[in-house]
Amino acid sequence: PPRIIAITNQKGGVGKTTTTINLGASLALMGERVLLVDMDPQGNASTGLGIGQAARDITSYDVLMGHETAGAAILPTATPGLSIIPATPDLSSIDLELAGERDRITRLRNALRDADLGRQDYVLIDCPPSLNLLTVNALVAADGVLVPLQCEFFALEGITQLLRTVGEIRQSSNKALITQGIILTMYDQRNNLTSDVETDVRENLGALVFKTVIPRNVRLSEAPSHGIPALAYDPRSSGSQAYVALARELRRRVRAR
Amino acid sequence: PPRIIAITNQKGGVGKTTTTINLGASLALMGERVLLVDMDPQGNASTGLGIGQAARDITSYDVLMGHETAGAAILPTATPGLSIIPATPDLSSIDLELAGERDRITRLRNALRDADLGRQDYVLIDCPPSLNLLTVNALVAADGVLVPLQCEFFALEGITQLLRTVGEIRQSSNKALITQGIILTMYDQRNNLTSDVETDVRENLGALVFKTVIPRNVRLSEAPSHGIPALAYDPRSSGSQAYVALARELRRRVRAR
Ligand SMILES: Nc1ncnc2c1ncn2[C@@H]1O[C@H](COP(=O)(O)OP(=O)(O)OP(=O)(O)O)[C@@H](O)[C@H]1O
Ligand SMILES: Nc1ncnc2c1ncn2[C@@H]1O[C@H](COP(=O)(O)OP(=O)(O)OP(=O)(O)O)[C@@H](O)[C@H]1O
Ligand SMILES: [Mg+2]
Ligand SMILES: [Mg+2]
Repeated sequence: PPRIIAITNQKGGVGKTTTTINLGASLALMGERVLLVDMDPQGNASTGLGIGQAARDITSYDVLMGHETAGAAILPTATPGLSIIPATPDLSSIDLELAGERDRITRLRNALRDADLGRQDYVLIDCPPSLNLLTVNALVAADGVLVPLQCEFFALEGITQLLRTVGEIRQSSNKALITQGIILTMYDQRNNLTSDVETDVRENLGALVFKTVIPRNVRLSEAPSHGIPALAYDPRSSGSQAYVALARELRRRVRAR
Repeated sequence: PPRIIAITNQKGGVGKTTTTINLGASLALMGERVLLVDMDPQGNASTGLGIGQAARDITSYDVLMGHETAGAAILPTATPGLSIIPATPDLSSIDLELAGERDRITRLRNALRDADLGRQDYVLIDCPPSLNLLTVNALVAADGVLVPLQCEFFALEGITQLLRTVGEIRQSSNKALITQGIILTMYDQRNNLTSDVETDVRENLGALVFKTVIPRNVRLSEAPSHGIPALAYDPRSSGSQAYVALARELRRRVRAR
């Protein structure tokens, strides 16, 4: 079965979607078969991979509500080996619509288990910036959690709360859940704040922090407007190269377990 | 009564908290009396103004739950004329805890109305990155909405959805609610994406877009680690000066109505 990884951080704008798209594309480039699940009502991962609104016929909302199977919602992308379950804004009413359901936190886990994902090597789940029912569904479905951490002061503040929530989910609903790692993003070595955050995080969280860091690189933020990953937009850019290195490091970490 | 402004955008990391803190401090510097309301479970606005966890005894959570009055939750900050109702992570359970309450969307409006805020000129509400019950409470309580818009492609995508939600709240629950304006943030004139976004937004949203733009400026992201606004940390920085200009433009727009 595929390795299921939730990419999450309740702090906004830290690079969750950028990591989901470009780590996914890098793994696909290396021959892995990767399914992305867009669980963010903004649908940025879907847009960043060129899925127009009209093509979002069957979405992650339909899967969570039980209207469709996960298999029926899978769309190919322009990147060979990379597919996606797209998202639309109606996801934001999930907290209310499933409020009374006993299985409300295991909807995604069960949908992915029931789908025939044997052909997939990785499933990456892009989460919204909150610790709500959508993120909890991702954490319950996942084998591991990847935490993009922007090298900024506010981003550091939320890490303890996030790791505590991961621990709570592991105890209550998903014994297999591990913290796959923390990825430093928008890393700018000219900026003191970057080195302050890096020192702080590596001292306190040690081996959890990936060696690979993702530099601030404008090509990463330009690629989504063309609906393709940075690897397709500008393969030699520092951003693309960093995500390829991250994909290699992730594969090593997953295989070493 | 004070002018109540919700600072909101469901896209994460666009500068909502940075705008709330520094616009508030700039207005206070100009002699206005300003109350901030931190409605984000991350509590970044509280931290950015030096409110330690121990001091967050009575919070916006207590006010929404009806345990305390808004007046009892107000704390002074180191900036004269600027006070705050702080936030803690328990805010994130509000959706569930108030799910059955008929008045769940008017809790903040009623609490601010009942408090003696006659001495305040402005109330600025910092919202979390979502369109959940916390943000709806802010929109129902507010006279106007300020939308920080990061000059990036993904940030542009959510604007239509946000303005539609503001329109729905105006029709259903708060007839007085207007869009106070859109503020371009992290503006970097060396970056093509910035000018693309600016052109697009000014063409489509015209007079709604403030003339003042907030430049990308590292002093804005350094100040929060010292628990003070950028105006206190580095008053001559381009970031501080931009927020002072924004405060002047906002006052002009409010008085012109
Ligand atoms: N390493 C990077 N260098 C430059 N820009 C980046 C980088 N990573 C992400 N960005 C840009 O920064 C913005 C925030 O990134 P992104 O949207 O991926 O974060 P997010 O955590 O998914 O946000 P949200 O919390 O709203 O879901 C985007 O406009 C993106 O293009
Ligand atoms: N103009 C700017 N120049 C440089 N850095 C900035 C600027 N505005 C904000 N920042 C930094 O960018 C990050 C995101 O800003 P901020 O936290 O204010 O956004 P937000 O919209 O409140 O995020 P969230 O969605 O998590 O609430 C912060 O680390 C902040 O210090
Ligand atoms: Mg995202
Ligand atoms: Mg914020």
